[in-house]
Amino acid sequence: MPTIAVVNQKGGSGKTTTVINLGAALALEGAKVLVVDLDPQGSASSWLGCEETESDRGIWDVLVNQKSLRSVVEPTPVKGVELARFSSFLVGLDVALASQPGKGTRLRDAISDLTDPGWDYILVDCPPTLGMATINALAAAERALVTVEAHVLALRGVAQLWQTLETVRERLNPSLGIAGILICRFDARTRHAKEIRASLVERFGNLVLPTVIRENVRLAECPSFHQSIHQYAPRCTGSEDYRKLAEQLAQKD
Amino acid sequence: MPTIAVVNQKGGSGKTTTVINLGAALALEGAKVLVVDLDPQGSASSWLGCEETESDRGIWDVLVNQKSLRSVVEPTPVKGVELARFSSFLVGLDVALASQPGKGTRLRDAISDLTDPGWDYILVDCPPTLGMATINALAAAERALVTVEAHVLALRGVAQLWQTLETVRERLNPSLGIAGILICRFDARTRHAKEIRASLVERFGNLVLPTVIRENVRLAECPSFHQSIHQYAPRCTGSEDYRKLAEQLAQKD
Ligand SMILES: Nc1ncnc2c1ncn2[C@@H]1O[C@H](COP(=O)(O)OP(=O)(O)OP(=O)(O)O)[C@@H](O)[C@H]1O
Ligand SMILES: Nc1ncnc2c1ncn2[C@@H]1O[C@H](COP(=O)(O)OP(=O)(O)OP(=O)(O)O)[C@@H](O)[C@H]1O
Ligand SMILES: [Mg+2]
Ligand SMILES: [Mg+2]
Repeated sequence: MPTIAVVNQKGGSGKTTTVINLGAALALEGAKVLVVDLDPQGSASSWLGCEETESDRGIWDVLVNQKSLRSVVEPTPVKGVELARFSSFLVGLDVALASQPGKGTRLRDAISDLTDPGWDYILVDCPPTLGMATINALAAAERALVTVEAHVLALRGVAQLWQTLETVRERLNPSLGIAGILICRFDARTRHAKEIRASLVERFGNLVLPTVIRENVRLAECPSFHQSIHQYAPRCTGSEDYRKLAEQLAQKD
Repeated sequence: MPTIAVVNQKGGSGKTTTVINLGAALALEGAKVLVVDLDPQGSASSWLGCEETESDRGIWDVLVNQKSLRSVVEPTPVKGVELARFSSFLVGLDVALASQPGKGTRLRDAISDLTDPGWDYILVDCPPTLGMATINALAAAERALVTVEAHVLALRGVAQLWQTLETVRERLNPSLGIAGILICRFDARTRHAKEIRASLVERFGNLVLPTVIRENVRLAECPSFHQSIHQYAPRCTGSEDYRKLAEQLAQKD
């Protein structure tokens, strides 16, 4: 069951927008998708209409108290997509796990403990840091999908991330692959975006996915309606781009 | 000596772009500005051409080993602006400070220890988290400047941040004020941006600064040249907006 970690410690690179809309596009093709929200901001959870409750701590209990993953999964308004909800407690995850055994593989253990998973894909939305949430996601993943905005400030993050991927491969997950580098919020009208895309291709070759996600305000609007882009505006470029991406990633499986 | 913490745990909200270009605009008016880079990504440091070195850990040594602030300050290519450089070690700051006394006020102590500071402003660039780096910045600041992109996904972060500001005010810094909510990457062509701005004004009133920073690709280009927007493209809207912001914030002092 392919688990994809959507990562980049650079903030605002398009991680949450990709998890929700790629997940929904895979579901349109008939796949069953689980979204795991590891971000203390809870953008993915709130997009899917699932706010935190007083009593249960969602994915936090799975990582810190080794509760079963299935016990925190809930349905969402996006057909074919289920969610393991965030908790604002995740802001203290690094300290909570600091002296715990197996702190880097809690999510992987929870996934492998599932007797009959029932999902075709697990997409993990990561926070904009390289702390224990992102480490757990990378240790559990078959592949990392790196989202990047085509701006020079974003290039630095990709180089730093590569070192982290290498470290996780050496210590926790030797088979961690790369699904690709996904350029988000691409504005083809600007020379700058084209130059940055060219320098990513020069440096990372065909790891840079041929599909880019174009800047499209519909993608910024749809979270308020707790819908994926395919429900909200199925004929816009945002929907087209994420459906193309889903086709591409599904082929690689 | 006014210290302003530029904060928002939502990634990509415009924190680094604001610290560098606001700082440079204040310097154009004759002020001496210190930029403190608390982000393990080091975007502000790399923008200013100051990469980390093998031997010294920049601001990390100030927060964790209580080294003097002045000992880590270096010049930058932007006239009137000096820098306390980041360190990639900052990624582990929460764990490093977890059991240390006064962990929330290390930066404030370092600033108050300065005999003759010599700066008119200290601008602190925060990472996209609500961990110990942001707590230290808020505990040291007279005012918090909250950067926001005018997208619905960003609204949630502002509400969460407000709770953190309240907690810091109660426990660490009773006089923490708000410099304002600064809308960044504003694209007036979209209805969505106008709607989000209106809902921010409805909720936060005149805390929303009248100056907005318009989307302008020049702002995304200038980091590659280690220049502020005022050096790179002094007649573009990005430079105009940040100079207007500087005038506005300087008046409030
Ligand atoms: N292709 C796109 N076109 C227009 N807006 C987009 C696009 N992709 C993302 N956005 C918007 O850009 C902002 C950043 O995207 P998003 O929040 O998904 O990034 P992120 O990497 O998850 O951020 P964080 O680091 O805070 O978790 C959001 O306001 C989102 O609505
Ligand atoms: N007004 C603007 N017009 C165009 N691009 C902008 C503008 N402000 C910021 N950007 C670009 O948007 C991206 C996010 O901005 P920036 O990195 O300053 O935000 P941040 O809050 O510091 O991000 P992080 O959460 O990763 O620290 C960057 O690629 C930057 O170049
Ligand atoms: Mg996100
Ligand atoms: Mg930044």
